[in-house]
Amino acid sequence: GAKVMAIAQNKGGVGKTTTAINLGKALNLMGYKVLLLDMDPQGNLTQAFGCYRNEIGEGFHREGKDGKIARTEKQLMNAIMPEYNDGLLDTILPLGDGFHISPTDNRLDRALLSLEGNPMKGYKRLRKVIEPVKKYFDYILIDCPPTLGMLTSTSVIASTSVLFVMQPEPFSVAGMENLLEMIENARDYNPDVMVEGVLFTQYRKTKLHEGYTQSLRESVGHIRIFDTAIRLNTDLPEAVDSLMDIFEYNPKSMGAVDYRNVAVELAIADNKD
Amino acid sequence: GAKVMAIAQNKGGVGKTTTAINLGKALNLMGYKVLLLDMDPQGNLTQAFGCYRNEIGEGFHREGKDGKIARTEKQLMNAIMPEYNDGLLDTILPLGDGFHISPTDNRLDRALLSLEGNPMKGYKRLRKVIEPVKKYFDYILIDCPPTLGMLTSTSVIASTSVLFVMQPEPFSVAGMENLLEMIENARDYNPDVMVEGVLFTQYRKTKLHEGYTQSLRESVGHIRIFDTAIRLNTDLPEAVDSLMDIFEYNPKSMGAVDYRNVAVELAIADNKD
Ligand SMILES: Nc1ncnc2c1ncn2[C@@H]1O[C@H](COP(=O)(O)OP(=O)(O)OP(=O)(O)O)[C@@H](O)[C@H]1O
Ligand SMILES: Nc1ncnc2c1ncn2[C@@H]1O[C@H](COP(=O)(O)OP(=O)(O)OP(=O)(O)O)[C@@H](O)[C@H]1O
Ligand SMILES: [Mg+2]
Ligand SMILES: [Mg+2]
Repeated sequence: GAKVMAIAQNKGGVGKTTTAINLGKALNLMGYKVLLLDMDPQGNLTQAFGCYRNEIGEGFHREGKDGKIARTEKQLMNAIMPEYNDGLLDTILPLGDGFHISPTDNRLDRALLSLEGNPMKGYKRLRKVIEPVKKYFDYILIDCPPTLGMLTSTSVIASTSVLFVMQPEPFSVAGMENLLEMIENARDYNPDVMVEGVLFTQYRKTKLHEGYTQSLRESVGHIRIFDTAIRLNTDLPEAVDSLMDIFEYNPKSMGAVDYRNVAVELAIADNKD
Repeated sequence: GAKVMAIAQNKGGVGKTTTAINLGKALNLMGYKVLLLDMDPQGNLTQAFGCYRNEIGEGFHREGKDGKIARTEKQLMNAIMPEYNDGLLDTILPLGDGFHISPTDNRLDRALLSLEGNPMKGYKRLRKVIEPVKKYFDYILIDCPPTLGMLTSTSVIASTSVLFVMQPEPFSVAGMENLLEMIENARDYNPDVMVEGVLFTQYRKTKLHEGYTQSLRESVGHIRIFDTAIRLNTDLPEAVDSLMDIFEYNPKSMGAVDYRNVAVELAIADNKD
């Protein structure tokens, strides 16, 4: 079954969504079957792939390269509502060969309220919903919102590991402690959840960034830090603006090179051939 | 009394906290009395000014330039708890002459739960708490978290106006619609709340950024867009790393020039002499 990885960090704007888009695509280009889950009510991951809300109802639609429009009647919010039993597959749109997404919009806040209504069940809800579809994929990546509330908690509890995306700057580094504490608490519901490691993003060769990456590499011995740092690269937001992943937009860009290297590091560590 | 301004945006990492720090300081350097409220459980604004939690209890302490340590026994979370009646002044630490902060840490999440417990009261709570102290200040700036939940709602309802901090990139621009909708809903409790305007941050002279700033200037006729854009400037995170505002860290930097210009634009619009 799939490896499930939550992409998380309490600090906003560090590059969680950009990582879900491009690490997801890089793994897919290596031949893995990848599912992306948009667990952020902002719905940025959904927007980036050109998934649009249907005029009526709660589903989404997306035009493929071939001009054909794929459509769902439900979204991720529906699947995680406590009383919904039709499963996750109803919410999934194709992004390419072996590459899918379960899209979201701000109606996810409704599911948040009902999960918070019964926290014991809420914490385990996403794990329960993901279980039946794990066999169809190699990787399931979960894009988390910039909070440590129920949406991130239920995502971490559903995961095999948590990827810390981090800008090498004071506010983002300070956020790490809160996330580690939250993962510790999540172990009550998912004792096996691991920290995948720290991925530095929006990296620039300044004394500040070199200072933080250096000191973190020395101080968190027990946590893996990816060798690859994602450099600041304007091709990345430009790709989003063009409704493309970085490999479609500019395969020779620093962003494409960096995300491909991260995917290779990840796959090697997972010992997938 | 004071003009109260919420610094808000659902999108994470756009520069809300950086704006609270440096716009606050710039206004203070112009001679205005400024109070900063940290309404984000991450507590980045509190960290940036070197305010530390007391070993015991819920207050904070901070060492001034003169080496003297100022101390409080309560924090903002206490003041906004529904049953607390001692007021905001107990939570306030001095940052300089006519410059103060009400600090926060992740215990603010406790207040969030109790405000959500009774939303009708919760929405009006911060407005009620701020009212008695408005007479001591010219500006009260509220740093909001990257969500549109109760903490941002109660802040907007307590405010004279809302400053939209925005990175000229797809995800941030998309967040504007949600914020406008939330402000519309907040008018049920505060009919006079205005949109102060849009402040572009982390601006770089790329075709993407020029495209977004240009198209926004043309499309949102009814909303003011500040003439000044805050340019991407590594002095800003470096100042945070040195526990300084940008004027202390490097008064000749682009960050200092830009934030000073925004303060002037704001004060002129407010017709304060
Ligand atoms: N390596 C990079 N180089 C340049 N720009 C980047 C990079 N990574 C992300 N960005 C841009 O920075 C902004 C923040 O990134 P992103 O939205 O992916 O972060 P996030 O952590 O998902 O934010 P949120 O906390 O709001 O969910 C976006 O506009 C994105 O396009
Ligand atoms: N103009 C700028 N130039 C360079 N770096 C900046 C600029 N503005 C902010 N930053 C840096 O970008 C990061 C995000 O800024 P900041 O934390 O102020 O945003 P925020 O909107 O408050 O984030 P959150 O949504 O997490 O509250 C920080 O590391 C900050 O130091
Ligand atoms: Mg995101
Ligand atoms: Mg902030």
